[in-house]
Amino acid sequence: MAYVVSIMNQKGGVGKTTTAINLSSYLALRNRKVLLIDMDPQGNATCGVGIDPKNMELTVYDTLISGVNLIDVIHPTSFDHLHMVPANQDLAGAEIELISNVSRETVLKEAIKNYKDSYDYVIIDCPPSLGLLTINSLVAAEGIVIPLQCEYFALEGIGHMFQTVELIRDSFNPAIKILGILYTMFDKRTNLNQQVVDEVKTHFEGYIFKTMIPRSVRLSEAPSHGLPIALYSPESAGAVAYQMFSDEFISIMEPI
Amino acid sequence: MAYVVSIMNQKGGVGKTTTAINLSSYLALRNRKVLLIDMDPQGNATCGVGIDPKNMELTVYDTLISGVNLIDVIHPTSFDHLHMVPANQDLAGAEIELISNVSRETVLKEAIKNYKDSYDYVIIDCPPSLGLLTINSLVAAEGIVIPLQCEYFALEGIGHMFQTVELIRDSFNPAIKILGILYTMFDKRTNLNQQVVDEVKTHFEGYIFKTMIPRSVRLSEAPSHGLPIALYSPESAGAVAYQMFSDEFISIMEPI
Ligand SMILES: Nc1ncnc2c1ncn2[C@@H]1O[C@H](COP(=O)(O)OP(=O)(O)OP(=O)(O)O)[C@@H](O)[C@H]1O
Ligand SMILES: Nc1ncnc2c1ncn2[C@@H]1O[C@H](COP(=O)(O)OP(=O)(O)OP(=O)(O)O)[C@@H](O)[C@H]1O
Ligand SMILES: [Mg+2]
Ligand SMILES: [Mg+2]
Repeated sequence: MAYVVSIMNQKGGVGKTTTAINLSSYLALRNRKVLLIDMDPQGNATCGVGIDPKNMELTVYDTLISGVNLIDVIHPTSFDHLHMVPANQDLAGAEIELISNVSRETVLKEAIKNYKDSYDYVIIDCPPSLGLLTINSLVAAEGIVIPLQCEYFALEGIGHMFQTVELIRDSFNPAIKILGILYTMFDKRTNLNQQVVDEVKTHFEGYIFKTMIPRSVRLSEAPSHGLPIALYSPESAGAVAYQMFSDEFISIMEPI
Repeated sequence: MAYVVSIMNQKGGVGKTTTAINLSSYLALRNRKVLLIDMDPQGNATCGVGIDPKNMELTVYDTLISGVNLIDVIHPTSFDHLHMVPANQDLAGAEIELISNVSRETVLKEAIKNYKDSYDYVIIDCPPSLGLLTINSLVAAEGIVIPLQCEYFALEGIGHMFQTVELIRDSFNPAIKILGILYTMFDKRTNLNQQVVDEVKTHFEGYIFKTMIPRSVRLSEAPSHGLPIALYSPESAGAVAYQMFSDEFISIMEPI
């Protein structure tokens, strides 16, 4: 039975998509069966694994709005154990169209329900907002990973995200749990980065992954080749860090 | 009569808020009267000029949803000629609440209408999405500045943004114009950055500002002090670049 994880942060550009793609691909390399769902109209996770969002006949939009079966929108990727549900800009209209749906918060959860037996993990990449697409992802999830760029604006928003998760837990999904905060684009030469890390530690001790993802140019180059870092530059600092993170993730999810 | 500019990009973390704050403050230093409107529920532009979003009684939300007069939500800042309309997380609910409003796309435009005579420029900071908050900002605007991080995912989204502006021009706002694409966080040592710049030039020649904003740590430190770069570190590379950008902006807006 798959464990569903949402990669979310209202702040933009903090490494949500990069984390979703690379966690998924290292889990697949460790023989876990993974379904990656792109819930962002930008379709970055989709093109980051080499699928062209513009060419898609059916995407997650069709599942959410027209009730198309999830199995009909699942695509294989360059990894054996990694399947993908793509997104494209059609999804931007879904937030407005979902409003009038009585069960507007649980549509994704219902769509995934029958397929949890075919995977070990479902990873959901969220857009940078707290609208209905992100709400759907949180209601469908059991665990949440919060990528955090170690900068001031990103720090400001964490408290509010914890409150939002609290609200979701109380009204829709009692099982939801924050697995942790993952520091991304960390540059140890920058004072600000270290100050933010210290600040987060004082307020959110116990919610922080041990692995820190360094700033690594290879990570930002990989998507232009449609490849996860594991295939694009497996020896780079970014690849090593995401490999460590997926091992840490497995040790938490699958304690021996 | 104020000229209204929206700083927008669906992609997250590309420097929209940093551009909105620093363009506004250098225009104010050049004695233009500026109103900065924060249309992002994160409230980053608000705290970036030293106002605490959590302490606000009235914000842009109250203007959009409860019809509170704009004059009652305008706050002074540390600059003589810079006023601010703050935002906080209440705004996240506005997208859903605006849906049932017959004139849901023009609410901001109507709210600004009576105050355009008191300012030379109105600068609007948009959230990282194409939802109703951004649509309202585009309908209210005459010009658009698109900050662009020189990375692959940011590049992917530009075409779609031009299409969105086209749609707004055809249905709501015939006067709207893309003033230009502003390269942000540019690092000339990174091949990817240069590749993206070359790619943008081939497709969007004529829409690109001459000024490029370099990656500069001082720019990311300034918000934690609640100060625009002009007050935090006026000699830094980031400050010099935003000063040049505001001069380029003035030369376009106010040709001699
Ligand atoms: N550790 C890293 N080192 C260097 N660059 C990175 C790193 N992680 C991500 N990037 C780059 O930074 C940019 C932002 O990352 P990404 O798109 O994954 O963030 P996001 O949170 O998904 O953004 P959005 O809010 O728009 O969905 C991308 O261009 C990405 O390639
Ligand atoms: N030129 C620059 N050099 C270094 N850091 C920068 C630069 N411009 C912005 N930053 C930092 O990068 C991060 C993203 O910038 P900013 O928040 O302005 O982007 P945004 O597009 O407004 O993000 P969002 O999509 O969340 O609204 C911030 O932490 C900011 O301080
Ligand atoms: Mg993303
Ligand atoms: Mg912003």
